[in-house]
Amino acid sequence: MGETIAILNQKGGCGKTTTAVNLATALALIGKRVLLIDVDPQGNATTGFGIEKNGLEHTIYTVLSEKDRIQDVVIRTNIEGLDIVPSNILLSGAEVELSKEIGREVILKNRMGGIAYNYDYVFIDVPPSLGLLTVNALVASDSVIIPIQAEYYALEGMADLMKILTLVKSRLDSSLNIKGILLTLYDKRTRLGREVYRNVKEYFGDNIFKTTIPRNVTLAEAPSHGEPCVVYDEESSGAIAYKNLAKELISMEQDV
Amino acid sequence: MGETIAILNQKGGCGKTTTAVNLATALALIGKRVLLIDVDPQGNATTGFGIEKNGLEHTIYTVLSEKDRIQDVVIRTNIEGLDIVPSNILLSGAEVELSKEIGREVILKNRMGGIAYNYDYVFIDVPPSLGLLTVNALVASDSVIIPIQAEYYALEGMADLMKILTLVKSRLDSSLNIKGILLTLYDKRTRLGREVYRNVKEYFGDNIFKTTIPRNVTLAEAPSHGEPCVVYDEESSGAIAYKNLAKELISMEQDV
Ligand SMILES: Nc1ncnc2c1ncn2[C@@H]1O[C@H](COP(=O)(O)OP(=O)(O)OP(=O)(O)O)[C@@H](O)[C@H]1O
Ligand SMILES: Nc1ncnc2c1ncn2[C@@H]1O[C@H](COP(=O)(O)OP(=O)(O)OP(=O)(O)O)[C@@H](O)[C@H]1O
Ligand SMILES: [Mg+2]
Ligand SMILES: [Mg+2]
Repeated sequence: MGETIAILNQKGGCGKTTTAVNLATALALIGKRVLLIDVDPQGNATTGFGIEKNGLEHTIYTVLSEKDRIQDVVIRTNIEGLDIVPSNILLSGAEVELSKEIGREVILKNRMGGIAYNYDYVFIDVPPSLGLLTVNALVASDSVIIPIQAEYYALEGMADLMKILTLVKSRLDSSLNIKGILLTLYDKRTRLGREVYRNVKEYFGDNIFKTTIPRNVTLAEAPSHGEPCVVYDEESSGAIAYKNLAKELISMEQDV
Repeated sequence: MGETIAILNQKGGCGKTTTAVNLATALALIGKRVLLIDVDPQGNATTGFGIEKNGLEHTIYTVLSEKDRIQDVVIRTNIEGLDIVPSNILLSGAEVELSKEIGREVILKNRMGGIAYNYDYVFIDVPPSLGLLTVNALVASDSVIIPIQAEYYALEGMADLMKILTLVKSRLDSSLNIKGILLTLYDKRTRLGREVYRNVKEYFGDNIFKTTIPRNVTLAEAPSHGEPCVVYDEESSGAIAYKNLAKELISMEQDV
């Protein structure tokens, strides 16, 4: 059964979607079967593969509201071995609608059923919040990757994030663990970047990926071409970094 | 009566807080009386002034939940003429609690009372979402400034953002208007930056501020020193840009 990994950080714009899209793609390119579930009403992960999300009738929203089974909503991306459950703005009603439901935090887990048996990895891209959609993603996941932008405000949110993880584990009887911390938009030449790195190291110890993601404009351009950067420009520093991250992730499985 | 301006964009990390903090400060330095209301549970605007937010008992949350009056929660910042209503993680319970209330979208407006009479400008920093806290900020505001990071994903969110503005105006009888679009993290040397600028210009026409905000690491460093960048390093390109924006904003008032 594939491991389900949520890409988590309530801080905006720290590279969750860019990580979900490029890490999922890099793993598929090495031959892994990968599913990416877009649980953000912004639908940026969906767009990152050139999928026109606005007219879609069958999305993560119709799965959560029990109009569709998840397997009927899965779309093949143009990357061999990589599937996606798409999202769009229809999902933004979900938090309020779901909040009245019994078992409102386990809805995604239940609707996923056994889908992880069809894949080596399932990634979940979440919105910049610690609200109900994010909690659903955490309950449905085995582990989390936490992208941290190497800047000051990124550090601030860490304590709140850790509190939510602890609450999900203790109250909802989950064995959720941190797969790793990923330094993103990391420029080791700046004092700010190095200082944040040091702070993160103190806070999380060895749980930091050796791979760090540099700022590389190609990562930001690729969505406008409808392709993940690791495919659009495989020689770019951003593509190389995410391919290294994929290898590092796979090597962690083998130690287990 | 001062104008109340929300800094709005559901896309994460596009510079809402950095704009709220530095624009408010630049106006105070020119002699305006300014209030900044932090309506984000992340509390980044509060931290941007070196305020220790975690222990605070009197915050925007206690105002919205009617435990405190807003005037009793206002704190002087270390900038002459600039006050703040602080926020912290306690606010993250608010969206769910408030969602059950009658008049749940007008709570902030009601709790602000006549406070705008004490200031020339009131700014509201909002979270990266189009949820209830953001809607409250919009209902309480006269206008919005929309920071747009000059990258592809920023364009995607525009249609959804405009839809929410239209709904707030029509259903909640508001005269909310767009003060201006602010290009942030803008590097005109990159093709991506120029392309996004062109797209934004097509979409919004002349409603774009002439001032644009460049990427400047000092803007990201300043919070770690507990000061807005326009005070911490007034010669930096980031400080100069926000001071120009303040002048541009004031010149717009005089045309009215
Ligand atoms: N390493 C990088 N180099 C250059 N640009 C990047 C990098 N990582 C992300 N970006 C760009 O920065 C912006 C924010 O990234 P992204 O959307 O992946 O973050 P996010 O955490 O998913 O944001 P949100 O909180 O809104 O979901 C996007 O325009 C993206 O293309
Ligand atoms: N012009 C700039 N140059 C360099 N860094 C910047 C600039 N503007 C913002 N930053 C940095 O980028 C990150 C995101 O900015 P900021 O927190 O202001 O965005 P935001 O829209 O308020 O994010 P959120 O959606 O999480 O509320 C922060 O680390 C900030 O210090
Ligand atoms: Mg995202
Ligand atoms: Mg902010």
